[in-house]
Amino acid sequence: ASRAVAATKIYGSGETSVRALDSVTVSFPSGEFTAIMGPSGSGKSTLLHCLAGLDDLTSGQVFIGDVEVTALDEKGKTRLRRDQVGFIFQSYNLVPTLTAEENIRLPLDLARRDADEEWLAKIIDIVGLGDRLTHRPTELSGGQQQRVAAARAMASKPDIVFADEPTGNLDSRRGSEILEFMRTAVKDFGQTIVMVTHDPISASYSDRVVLLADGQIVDEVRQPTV
Amino acid sequence: ASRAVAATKIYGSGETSVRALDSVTVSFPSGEFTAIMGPSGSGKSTLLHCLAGLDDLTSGQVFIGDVEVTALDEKGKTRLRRDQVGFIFQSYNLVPTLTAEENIRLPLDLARRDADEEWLAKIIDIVGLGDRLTHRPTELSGGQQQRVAAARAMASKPDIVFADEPTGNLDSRRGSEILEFMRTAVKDFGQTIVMVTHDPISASYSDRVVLLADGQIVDEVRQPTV
Ligand SMILES: Nc1ncnc2c1ncn2[C@@H]1O[C@H](COP(=O)(O)OP(=O)(O)OP(=O)(O)O)[C@@H](O)[C@H]1O
Ligand SMILES: Nc1ncnc2c1ncn2[C@@H]1O[C@H](COP(=O)(O)OP(=O)(O)OP(=O)(O)O)[C@@H](O)[C@H]1O
Ligand SMILES: [Mg+2]
Ligand SMILES: [Mg+2]
Repeated sequence: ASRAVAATKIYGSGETSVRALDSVTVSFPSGEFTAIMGPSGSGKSTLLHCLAGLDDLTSGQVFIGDVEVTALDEKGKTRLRRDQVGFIFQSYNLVPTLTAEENIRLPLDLARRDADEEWLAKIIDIVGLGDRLTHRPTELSGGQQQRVAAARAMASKPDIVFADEPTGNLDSRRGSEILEFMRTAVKDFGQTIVMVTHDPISASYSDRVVLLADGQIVDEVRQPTV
Repeated sequence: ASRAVAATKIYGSGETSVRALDSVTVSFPSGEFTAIMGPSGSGKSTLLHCLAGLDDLTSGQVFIGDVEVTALDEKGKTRLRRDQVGFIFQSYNLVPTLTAEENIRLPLDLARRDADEEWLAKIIDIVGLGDRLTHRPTELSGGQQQRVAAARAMASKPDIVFADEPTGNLDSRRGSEILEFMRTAVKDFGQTIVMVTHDPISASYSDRVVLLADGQIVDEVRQPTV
């Protein structure tokens, strides 16, 4: 589970300051698949980064489970993310010098945890990267890079996965296979998923949609249908 | 106008070689808006890069207007792109040290051409970046960066625009405004646009859709409707 309490994030100061998050209070219950939608620039990526402790709030609090992320130091946040969080970045953030497979296994290596090889094989199969595993990011298509990022986030079977527009560069068949897998991970393994998306069809895989505009939560829809 | 004749592109060699384009012959008539669709990894970005002379073919030819791109040297290709081509990259390729506005004006500066200030103001208005112009890419949201890339490609009013998934990170309203503007540029100014997209709704703005799979053209649809 994860939640934000009166979370505010202001970039810059004075005349050019941007209120990216404006006193956002929202919770993402354990074992639920929540989608976050809203216009470009409305604060979705900022919210996700702050929830995962990748960015600091100007004021307010963020929790993962019972741990107050905003009260941890850098070391504490790094350890928390390593042990409990998977993150799919909007711009992937793959390591250019590692192969696709090395990128996917990286969270396990960093946490010095053994891979659940069966789980890993399943993820790699779902994202359909079989024959591209030995290639580096520059030798992969945009959608293949996005799939590496998705597989990496799921590799260590984290308690919570934050996904920033995970299907934006995928054709609808690939995208739905990955979303279906995420839905299964939530229903069968109790994983918590918080996914930012612009696509209403992707959002329909979630249990609930939260709508953001100008850094504020403006609406919520339970069990959306398309 | 642009066309490819028996265009083949093979990455690597031997056992690990990838036939990204397999004898592709296709033309993109002047003053038309053509969409290219196909599964992730099917060769769409490769085709676009080869059409613009950003990447070399293994065999076959590519033309922009009557000029055979594949027969030019690096200097010739650079000059051709500078004077006639706009390109929206799947990963944007913005200059991190320049502001949004400087990035948008870059093609004009490189071509030492005066901006059509009215056209530029119109583009900036359509892509909705008004208050973010003085910010650098790292201070922009994913969708805002994509919009800077789109504005930059249109800034010099090029004869032909190659757009690689230009609306993937945009909400549907923003996306449709940009697509509507592109459609107007084609109808009113005779611009040629070749757009890769995964989204059927985006494809419906085009005059014709070309379908790619495993590096080959497999189908074509005139005036698609959704
Ligand atoms: N430098 C490279 N070396 C080896 N293989 C490459 C290289 N660049 C691309 N490829 C491969 O060529 C194939 C086509 O890539 P391309 O980027 O054209 O696909 P695409 O249709 O644009 O996919 P997407 O929809 O995911 O963006 C892919 O299988 C990709 O892995
Ligand atoms: N480092 C920064 N400095 C200044 N402003 C920033 C910075 N990072 C983000 N912003 C601004 O904060 C606002 C919210 O950005 P954010 O990335 O959260 O939007 P988003 O909802 O994810 O948009 P998109 O759908 O385009 O990805 C935007 O207006 C953006 O320009
Ligand atoms: Mg974002
Ligand atoms: Mg591509």
